Amino acid sequence: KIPAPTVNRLSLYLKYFSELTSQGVEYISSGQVAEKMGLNPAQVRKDLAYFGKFGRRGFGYGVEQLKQEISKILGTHRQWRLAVIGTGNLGRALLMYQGFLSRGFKPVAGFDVDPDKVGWELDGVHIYHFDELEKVIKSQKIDIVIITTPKASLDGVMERLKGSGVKGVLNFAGKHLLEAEGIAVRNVDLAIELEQLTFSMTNKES
Amino acid sequence: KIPAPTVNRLSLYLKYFSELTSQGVEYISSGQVAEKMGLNPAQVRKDLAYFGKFGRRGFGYGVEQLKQEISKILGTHRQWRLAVIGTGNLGRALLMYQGFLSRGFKPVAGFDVDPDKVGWELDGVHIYHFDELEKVIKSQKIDIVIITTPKASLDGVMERLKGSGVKGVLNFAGKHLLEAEGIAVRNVDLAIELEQLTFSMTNKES
Ligand SMILES: NC(=O)c1ccc[n+]([C@@H]2O[C@H](COP(=O)([O-])OP(=O)(O)OC[C@H]3O[C@@H](n4cnc5c(N)ncnc54)[C@H](O)[C@@H]3O)[C@@H](O)[C@H]2O)c1
Ligand SMILES: NC(=O)c1ccc[n+]([C@@H]2O[C@H](COP(=O)([O-])OP(=O)(O)OC[C@H]3O[C@@H](n4cnc5c(N)ncnc54)[C@H](O)[C@@H]3O)[C@@H](O)[C@H]2O)c1
Repeated sequence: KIPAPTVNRLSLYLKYFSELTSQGVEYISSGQVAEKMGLNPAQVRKDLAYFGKFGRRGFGYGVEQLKQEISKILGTHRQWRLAVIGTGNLGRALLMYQGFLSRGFKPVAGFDVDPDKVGWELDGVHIYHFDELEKVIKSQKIDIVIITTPKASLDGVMERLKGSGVKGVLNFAGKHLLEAEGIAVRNVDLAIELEQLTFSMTNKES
Repeated sequence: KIPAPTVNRLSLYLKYFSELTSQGVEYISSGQVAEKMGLNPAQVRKDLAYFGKFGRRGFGYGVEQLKQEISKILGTHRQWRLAVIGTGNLGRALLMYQGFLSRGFKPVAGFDVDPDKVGWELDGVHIYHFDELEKVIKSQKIDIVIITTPKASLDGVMERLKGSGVKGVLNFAGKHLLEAEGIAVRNVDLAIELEQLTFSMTNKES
């Protein structure tokens, strides 16, 4: 079982190794990885040992092999089909974010209740009325939903998602959700990113 | 020195303890905290020990004292003044996010180069032209800047921030920034949140 702090770092390693591949770098040492990412080299070696030893004496670790191993563990070796519920400011920014597509997360639908938004297309993604949720989740084979509605709508949205076939929810709507009936949930609160920033500003460790 | 994984959890503890205070709860045990947050009770006790023992035998930990201690460590016991550079979809969603204000992060200015956006007000926050950056950072005493411009504008924006008096940057613009001349930097990539979600969907641990 991989510990949670290591899982958090896997995404950062994957982002770095993907950059290296696009620069044509084939091998890398744990020391180089540690320096680039501001980590302790022993921690990097311990993390990489969780998914097999690819290091070659004198060469270091094979970047392509590491990338493939990490992708399998994170589940990003396949494409996931995404929908956004609540296509206001935040929802629109996420529907159009290129960083999702390059990691295999493909936005395929948006949902809203505002008549001024329903029926439009954003970057080729159609905005449906929330009433069509179950029908579109099935026809578009949607795996993951991002919720960017007001907090007051969250409970109603979650009720409709149960039994819809959706397997994961990324929740921005401001109330902490726990896992529901086989749907994995991750809650995002960007205020936490600011608190982590003020921690390094206050402790001058950055 | 507090280890990074503990610092990550401090924000989650603070959010939980703030909810408890609003519900009038005065004491809590490490077991209750562990259950609510899906952590191991020994881990919770270890984390809380980093900032002093407030547990009273038979009562548990004083919630208000814990909140104050954590806030001092994270730097959220004071108010921070925020600006957003790039007031498009993402920038506007962050300028208006109530979750910032409730933790002491007060949006006071926006900046953009688009003539259709400059001069407007969002929730009482004025959108200035980017040319006025240095002047407004000084007059509005801005501590932290959130960057939500396109990736191509990032280097130009960072050049202007050096020497402007800003102490921290939260960067969404898609290119990894390292700390620059005394400015603490934190990079946010929401694709990482999706990867962490697919990790728990793939490993059914959630
Ligand atoms: N977690 C974070 O870090 C974070 C950051 C910024 C904003 N937010 C939150 O995200 C939400 C969206 O913010 P915004 O600035 O985009 O607001 P917004 O008002 O621009 O967008 C909300 C959208 O949701 C739609 N909506 C309302 N009820 C709905 C329902 N039942 N089904 C489908 N759509 C529905 C509205 O019509 C609107 O288009 C807010 O709750 C805000 O607090 C969270
Ligand atoms: N990191 C993440 O997780 C994440 C998620 C979503 C979007 N994004 C990124 O955030 C950025 C904004 O996304 P959006 O959907 O809001 O785009 P947008 O086009 O709606 O907004 C960009 C804004 O920046 C302004 N701008 C351009 N150059 C500027 C400059 N030099 N100074 C000031 N303002 C300037 C534009 O006029 C526009 O208003 C994009 O780079 C996008 O890729 C990142």
